[in-house]
Amino acid sequence: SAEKIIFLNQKGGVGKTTTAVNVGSALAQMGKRVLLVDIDSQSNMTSAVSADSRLPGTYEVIVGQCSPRDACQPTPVKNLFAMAGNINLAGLNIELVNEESREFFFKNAIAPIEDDWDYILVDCPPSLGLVTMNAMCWAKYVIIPLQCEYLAMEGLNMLMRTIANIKKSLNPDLAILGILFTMYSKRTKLANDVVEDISSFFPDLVFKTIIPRNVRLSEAPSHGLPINVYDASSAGTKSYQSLAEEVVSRVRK
Amino acid sequence: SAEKIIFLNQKGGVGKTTTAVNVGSALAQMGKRVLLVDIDSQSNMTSAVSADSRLPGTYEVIVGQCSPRDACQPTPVKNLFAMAGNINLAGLNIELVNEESREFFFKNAIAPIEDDWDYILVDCPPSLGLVTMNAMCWAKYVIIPLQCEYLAMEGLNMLMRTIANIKKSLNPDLAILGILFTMYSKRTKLANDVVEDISSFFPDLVFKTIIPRNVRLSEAPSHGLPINVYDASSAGTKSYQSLAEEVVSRVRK
Ligand SMILES: Nc1ncnc2c1ncn2[C@@H]1O[C@H](COP(=O)(O)OP(=O)(O)OP(=O)(O)O)[C@@H](O)[C@H]1O
Ligand SMILES: Nc1ncnc2c1ncn2[C@@H]1O[C@H](COP(=O)(O)OP(=O)(O)OP(=O)(O)O)[C@@H](O)[C@H]1O
Ligand SMILES: [Mg+2]
Ligand SMILES: [Mg+2]
Repeated sequence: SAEKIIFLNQKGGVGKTTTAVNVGSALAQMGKRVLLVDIDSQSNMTSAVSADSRLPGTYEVIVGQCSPRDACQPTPVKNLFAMAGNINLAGLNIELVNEESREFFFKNAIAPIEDDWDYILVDCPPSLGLVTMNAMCWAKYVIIPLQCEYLAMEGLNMLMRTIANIKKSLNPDLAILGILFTMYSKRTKLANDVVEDISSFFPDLVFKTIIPRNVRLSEAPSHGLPINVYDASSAGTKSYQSLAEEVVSRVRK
Repeated sequence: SAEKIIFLNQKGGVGKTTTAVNVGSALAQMGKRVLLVDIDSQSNMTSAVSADSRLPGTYEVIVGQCSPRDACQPTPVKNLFAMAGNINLAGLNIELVNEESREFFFKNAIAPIEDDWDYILVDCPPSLGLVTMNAMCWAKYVIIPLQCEYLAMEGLNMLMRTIANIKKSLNPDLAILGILFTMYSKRTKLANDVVEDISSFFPDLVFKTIIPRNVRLSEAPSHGLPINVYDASSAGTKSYQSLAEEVVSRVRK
């Protein structure tokens, strides 16, 4: 059955989508069968892999209008498929709020296809609302992308508490696979301070791989391509490949 | 009565908070009486001006537990006050969903103090949910911070459509004061492409001021200070001062 990973941080713009797409593509390049699931109504992940957000996607699967199998679209990368996000996901918080088991709609809907994949990676929106709860109640592993900036640090404690609460009350299997520093620029004192502080608080959680600030990583989505296709020799490609190897070794433990 | 401005973009991490805080502080430095209102449950704006998110704030005012006057806290900057955000704002989407006039709670709650200020600036979360709707149904002006990156552009069309819809159905006074390019790095081809494209689509909306990527701007919040206090001579201070002057001249038209 698939390894189930979510990319989670309620802070905006910290690299969740960029990480989901490029870890997924690096894993696919290693020969893993990977499904990327976009659960963000802004559907950045969807366009970053040239998937079509007008076709039935994650929302339609969650509310039972489309079978999960039919919502898996191919991407430019062999072994990499995508379930599209669309604007309907924005209404889900309110649609589901009075439902029995409202946090388990995604888990139940995706169960039939979990054996078809080696990895299922879910890209979350910048919020801890009901949609993200659905992802957290399904997942086994959480990867927390963390921008090397002060404002990004503020939310980390709250995020850790939320994960602990979900683990206690709704999903005992949930575990933090790791904290990933993103958009790191080595000549910046603030970035180095952030890396040092977080590494000292959470020495076992922090990934060895640090993703550098790299303009090719921000260009790739405009071409609908993961970084390893857009620019195979870039620093962005190398670092996400190294991260994918760390992910593989951590899920095996 | 106060000029009523919101900092709006559903995309995360594009500089809404940094812009709200530093435009507010620059206006205060010009002698304007400025109230910063944090309507984001992550309360980044609150800590960026050393305000206390444990005191009654925007949530308590919205639900009528605290008078708006009592929720205005002083900041390190003369003439600059802040209404704090806190985690209770996260539940508001659901709390208000069945209320009569659910989009007008903020407008009604803040009305009593609008004559006390020259400017009221509201920092929004990265979403278009009910909390942000409350800000949009109260505001006169919208400032859209836009990161010079492809993924940030994707949401702009949807945001413009949402503003147009609100203007038509719920708040005819709503107007876009301008689009602001943030985190611009001039040697990046992508940044220049983004500025060119958006400027050609919306020539009258784009501010002349462009905020450069500037590490001092990302350090300032960790000291609880706006940029003009933290580092008065930095490029960040100069650009937000120039933006504040453009804002003053545009609201006068
Ligand atoms: N290492 C990097 N170097 C340069 N740019 C990057 C890097 N990682 C991400 N970006 C860019 O930064 C912006 C934010 O990244 P991204 O969209 O992945 O964050 P996010 O956490 O998914 O945001 P949101 O919370 O809005 O979903 C995007 O424009 C992206 O292309
Ligand atoms: N011009 C700039 N130069 C360098 N860093 C910046 C600049 N503007 C903002 N930042 C940093 O980028 C990050 C995102 O900025 P900010 O928090 O203001 O965005 P936001 O739109 O309010 O995010 P959210 O959607 O999560 O509320 C912060 O760490 C901030 O300090
Ligand atoms: Mg994203
Ligand atoms: Mg913010």
